[in-house]
Amino acid sequence: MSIVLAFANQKGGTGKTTTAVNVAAYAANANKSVLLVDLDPQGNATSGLGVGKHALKASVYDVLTNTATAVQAVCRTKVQGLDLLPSNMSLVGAELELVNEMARENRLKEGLVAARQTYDYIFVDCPPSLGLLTVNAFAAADGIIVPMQCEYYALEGLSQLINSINLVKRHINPALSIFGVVLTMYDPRLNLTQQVETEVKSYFGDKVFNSVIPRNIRLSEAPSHGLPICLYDGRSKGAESYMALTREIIRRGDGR
Amino acid sequence: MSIVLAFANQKGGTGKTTTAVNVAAYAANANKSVLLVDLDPQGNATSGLGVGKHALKASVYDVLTNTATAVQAVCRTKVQGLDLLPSNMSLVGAELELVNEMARENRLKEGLVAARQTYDYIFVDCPPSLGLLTVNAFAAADGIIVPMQCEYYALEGLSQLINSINLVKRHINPALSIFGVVLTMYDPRLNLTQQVETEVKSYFGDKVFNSVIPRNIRLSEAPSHGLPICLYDGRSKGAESYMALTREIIRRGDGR
Ligand SMILES: Nc1ncnc2c1ncn2[C@@H]1O[C@H](COP(=O)(O)OP(=O)(O)OP(=O)(O)O)[C@@H](O)[C@H]1O
Ligand SMILES: Nc1ncnc2c1ncn2[C@@H]1O[C@H](COP(=O)(O)OP(=O)(O)OP(=O)(O)O)[C@@H](O)[C@H]1O
Ligand SMILES: [Mg+2]
Ligand SMILES: [Mg+2]
Repeated sequence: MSIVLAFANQKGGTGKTTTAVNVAAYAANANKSVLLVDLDPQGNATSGLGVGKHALKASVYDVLTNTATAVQAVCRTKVQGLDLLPSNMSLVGAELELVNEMARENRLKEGLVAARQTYDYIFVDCPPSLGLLTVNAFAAADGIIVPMQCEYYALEGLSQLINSINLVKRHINPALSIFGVVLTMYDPRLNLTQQVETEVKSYFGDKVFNSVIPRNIRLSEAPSHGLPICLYDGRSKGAESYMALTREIIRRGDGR
Repeated sequence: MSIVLAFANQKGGTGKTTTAVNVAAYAANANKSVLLVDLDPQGNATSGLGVGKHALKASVYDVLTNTATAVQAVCRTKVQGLDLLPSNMSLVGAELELVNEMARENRLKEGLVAARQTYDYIFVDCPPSLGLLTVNAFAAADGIIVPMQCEYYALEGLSQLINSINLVKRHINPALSIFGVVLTMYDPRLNLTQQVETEVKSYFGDKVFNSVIPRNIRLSEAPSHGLPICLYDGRSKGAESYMALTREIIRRGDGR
């Protein structure tokens, strides 16, 4: 029985892609069969795993517009046990194209029905907005993981995010909930980090993961080599923190 | 005669808001009359200037949907000479609402006709996407300033950004061009910074501003006090770099 988790936060640059790619890789290392869906037109998760965007036979855009099945679009990655449903430039126009379609919010959910039988975990990397692509992810997901940068502007967006989640929960997907919140680019020496941590914990309580992700240059170098951190530098602080976070996610996921 | 510049990059977290707010404030300090338009549903530029979002008489949403004029929605800020066209939660739904409207791309341009007579500089802070809000900014603008984080994923998005600019230039606003590119969160000690700088300069040549913005904690603390850096800590490295950048922008703007 699979679990679908969306990595979402409309604030830009909070670490959604970095978290989705590295948690997916460590979950595969822990012998889970994992699918990562790149739902961002930027295609950062696709290139972060070293998959070329130009020679794809199909992409997540084709799945959303019903011109290919997920099985046809899925490709292997350099990580054993981790497959990718890739994204490319065609996704840029998808939101406008889907607006007047029937059941436009459920396209991803329908596209993943078969995949749910195959994978233990399906992770979805969302773009920095609350538009139709992210709503599709919310409709398909069992839970949402919110990567939360320890910065003031990141706090501001929380109430909009909660609003959007509640709207989808009420009208489209009653089972949707916040699976967890992870603090990223965490620097315990900074006041700002402590302020954000206190505020987030008072808002989300024990949904906040114990594992925090420190700022670590190796995490931002890895994508230029098309590698998740476990293959680029498995002994870095960034790698250790994502390994610990993944352990927590799987414990919660398996325990549901 | 005013000049309208949009701060845009669909990659999230590259410093669009931080650059728009601080350049607007320094331009006002240099005796220019300045309007900052917050076109992001997150409303970060609005709170970054200490303007409350709940008690607004009107916002940019009302201007886009023709229910208020820019003059009615504009408010003062703590910086002499800098006005703000604020944003709030209502903007979240604007993209879907505008999709089937007539001349949906030109709503902001029409809304700023009167403001162009009043201000020397009109700056527009864009959301991290290439949807209808950013297209509205491109249609209204004379030029685009691209804040570019010195990171691998930020490079990836350049070709999509150029594509979108060319589309708007061909179909809606033939005068549109890239006014300049500014390197943000610049750390000369990092390889990644040097790689990105070399690549960006080979792509954009002398459009790249000489002034670079270093990573500086005071820049990320200032918004929690609702202040631009010139009022929060005018002697910080972040303040000096934005003062220098603003001087370059005004020299290019006045010289057009
Ligand atoms: N813990 C970290 N330490 C250092 N750099 C990081 C860390 N996490 C992410 N980064 C870098 O910060 C930038 C933003 O991260 P990322 O792209 O993963 O965020 P995102 O939320 O997916 O952005 P977007 O909103 O554009 O989708 C990237 O360049 C990434 O390499
Ligand atoms: N030079 C800098 N040094 C340190 N922190 C910075 C710097 N520039 C921006 N920041 C911080 O990094 C985060 C991202 O910056 P900002 O919000 O301005 O980017 P953005 O491109 O507007 O993001 P979005 O894509 O969400 O609109 C913010 O928390 C900001 O305070
Ligand atoms: Mg991302
Ligand atoms: Mg912003």
